Amino acid sequence: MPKMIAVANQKGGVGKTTTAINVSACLAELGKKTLLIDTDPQANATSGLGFDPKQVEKSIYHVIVDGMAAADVILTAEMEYLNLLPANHDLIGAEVEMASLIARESRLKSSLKDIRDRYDYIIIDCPPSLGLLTLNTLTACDSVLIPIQCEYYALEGLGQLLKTIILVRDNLNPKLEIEGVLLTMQDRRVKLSYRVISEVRNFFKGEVYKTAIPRNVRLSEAPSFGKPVILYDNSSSGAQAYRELTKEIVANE
Amino acid sequence: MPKMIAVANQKGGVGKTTTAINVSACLAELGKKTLLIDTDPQANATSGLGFDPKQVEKSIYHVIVDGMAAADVILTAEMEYLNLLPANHDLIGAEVEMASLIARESRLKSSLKDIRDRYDYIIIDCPPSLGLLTLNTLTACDSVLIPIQCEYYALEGLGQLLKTIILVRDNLNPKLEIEGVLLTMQDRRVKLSYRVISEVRNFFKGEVYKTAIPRNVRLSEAPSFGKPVILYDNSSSGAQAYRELTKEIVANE
Ligand SMILES: Nc1ncnc2c1ncn2[C@@H]1O[C@H](COP(=O)(O)OP(=O)(O)OP(=O)(O)O)[C@@H](O)[C@H]1O
Ligand SMILES: Nc1ncnc2c1ncn2[C@@H]1O[C@H](COP(=O)(O)OP(=O)(O)OP(=O)(O)O)[C@@H](O)[C@H]1O
Ligand SMILES: [Mg+2]
Ligand SMILES: [Mg+2]
Repeated sequence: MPKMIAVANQKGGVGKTTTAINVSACLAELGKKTLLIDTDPQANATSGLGFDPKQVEKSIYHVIVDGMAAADVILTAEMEYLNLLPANHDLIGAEVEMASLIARESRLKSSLKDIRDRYDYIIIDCPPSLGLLTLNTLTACDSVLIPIQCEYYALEGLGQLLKTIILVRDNLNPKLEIEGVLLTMQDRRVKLSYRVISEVRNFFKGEVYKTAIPRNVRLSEAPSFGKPVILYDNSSSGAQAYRELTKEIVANE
Repeated sequence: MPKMIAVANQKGGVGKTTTAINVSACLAELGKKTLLIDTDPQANATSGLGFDPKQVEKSIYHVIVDGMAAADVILTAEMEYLNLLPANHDLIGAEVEMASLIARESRLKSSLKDIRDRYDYIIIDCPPSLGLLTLNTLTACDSVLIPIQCEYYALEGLGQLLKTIILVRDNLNPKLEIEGVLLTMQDRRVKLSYRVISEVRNFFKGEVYKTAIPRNVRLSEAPSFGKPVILYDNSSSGAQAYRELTKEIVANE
C-alpha cells in the first residue's frame, strides 16, 4: 500500500508545485517508486518536469472525467523511479463538468485503484482552491502536506483549509490527517517571517517540519529547465532543504 | 460612468490583492471616488485594509447570492474617497451554489447597477481561478489588469487567461478589453526575471505598463498593519511604484 500525500493550500503561490515536484524527486532519489499527479489546470507540475502541457493528449482529465485507465496516461519522468500522471488544459472545465456526476468527490480515488500498489509514494499537486479537484485529492489521500509561505496573508486562509480537511474526514475519507506543515520561502532578512513562523508553530505545534525551505532563486529557475532542483543545481540551498524535508517525511512513516 | 477594472490571473500569488489594494488607495489619494470589491473567498483584500473577515457579517456573498443591496454592505475604509465591498468566508461555497442559478455569470453586474455611478473607479480583486466568481467579475467590468510575476510559471497560464477573456467578450461582455499587463515582484538580481520580462513584452507589446513593481518587503508587511503601502511606508519603493502605476492607469483613460 503506497503512502498518498496531497500537497494543498488554497492560498496562491505558496510553493505547492515546487514542493510536490522536489519531494517526489527526492523520494525517487532514495529509491522509492513515486508517482506525481498534477491536478492543477495550470499544469505547472507537468511543465516543471519538462513536459509541454499542450503536447499532452491524455491527462488526469481523461482519467477522472472520461474514466480512462490511469495506466494508459502515466508518463515516465527523466529520473528513475519517478512517474507523472500529467495535467493539461482540458482540466479547466473539469470542476463544472464533474459537479453533476454521481460520487463526484471520489472519482480520483476510484480511478487510482488499479495502479496504486505499484508505488511506494503518490504525491498529488493541488490547484489554489478548495473546489472539486482538491476535494477529489483530499478524498483519495492518506494525508495532507500544507506549504505555508512566511507572509501575513498565509495565516488568513488556514482556518478554512482545516475546516475543509475536517469536512472531508467526516464525510468522505475518515483516515485523512495532516502529514505536516512546511514553511516555505523563508527569508532570514525579513522580520515579518519570524512573526509568521512563531504563529504557525503555535497553531500547529509538532506538525510543523523542522526543515524550512529558504527563498532560493535556484528553485524558481529549475522549472524553466524542466528539472527538479536536485538535477538542476544539486548543491543549492533549495536542493539541500528538500532533501532534508524528504528524510523527515520518510522518517515519520 | 465609473471605470470598472478587474485584477485577475488564475496563477496564484502573483500580486493581485497587493495591486488591487494599492491601486485603489493611490486612486483615492488622487481624489478619485474608488470602490474596492473583494471577490476572493480568502478575503485578503478585506483583511489587507484592516477589516477582520470573521467580523464581516454581510459581504459580497450576500449581494451576489442572496440579492442584498450592495449599498447596505459597503464599508468606509480609513482613507477618504475609498470604500470596500468586503468578502467573508461565506464566499467559499458560492461557486457551487451559483452554478444552477439563472444568468449566473451576470449576478455581480446586475447587483452593482444601483451604486456604480457613485464612483469614478471600481477595482475588483479576483481569486486564483477562472471559476464563476472570476467570470462574474469579467462580465461586470470594462477591462482587466493582469499582474504577472517575473517567474517561469507565470508564462504558462497566460494562454488560458486570454482564452477566457475572449470567451467572456464573445458571450457575456462585448466591451471587455485588457487594461494593462503589470510586471510584479521584479528582482533585479535574478537573471530569470529578464527572460520572463522580455517574453511578456513580446507577447503583449504596448499593453505592458512602463511601471514594474519591484520586490519590496514593505509591500508584504503593510497588510499585517491593515494599511495600503502609501499609509504604511510612504517613501518605500513599493509605494512609489504603485503611485507611478496609478498615474499611468489614469493617463490611459
Ligand atoms: N523557496 C523558494 N524560493 C524561491 N522561489 C520559490 C520558492 N518556492 C517556490 N518559488 C517560486 O515561487 C513561485 C510560486 O511557487 P509555486 O508555483 O510552487 O506555488 P504554488 O503554490 O504551486 O502556486 P499556485 O497557487 O499558482 O499553484 C514560482 O515561480 C516558484 O518557482
Ligand atoms: N512587490 C512585492 N514585493 C514583495 N512582496 C510582495 C509583492 N507583491 C506581493 N507581495 C507578497 O507576496 C504574496 C502574494 O501576493 P498577493 O497575495 O497580493 O498575490 P495574489 O495574486 O493576490 O495571491 P492569490 O492568488 O492567493 O490571491 C503576499 O504575501 C504579498 O504580501
Ligand atoms: Mg501550483
Ligand atoms: Mg489575492
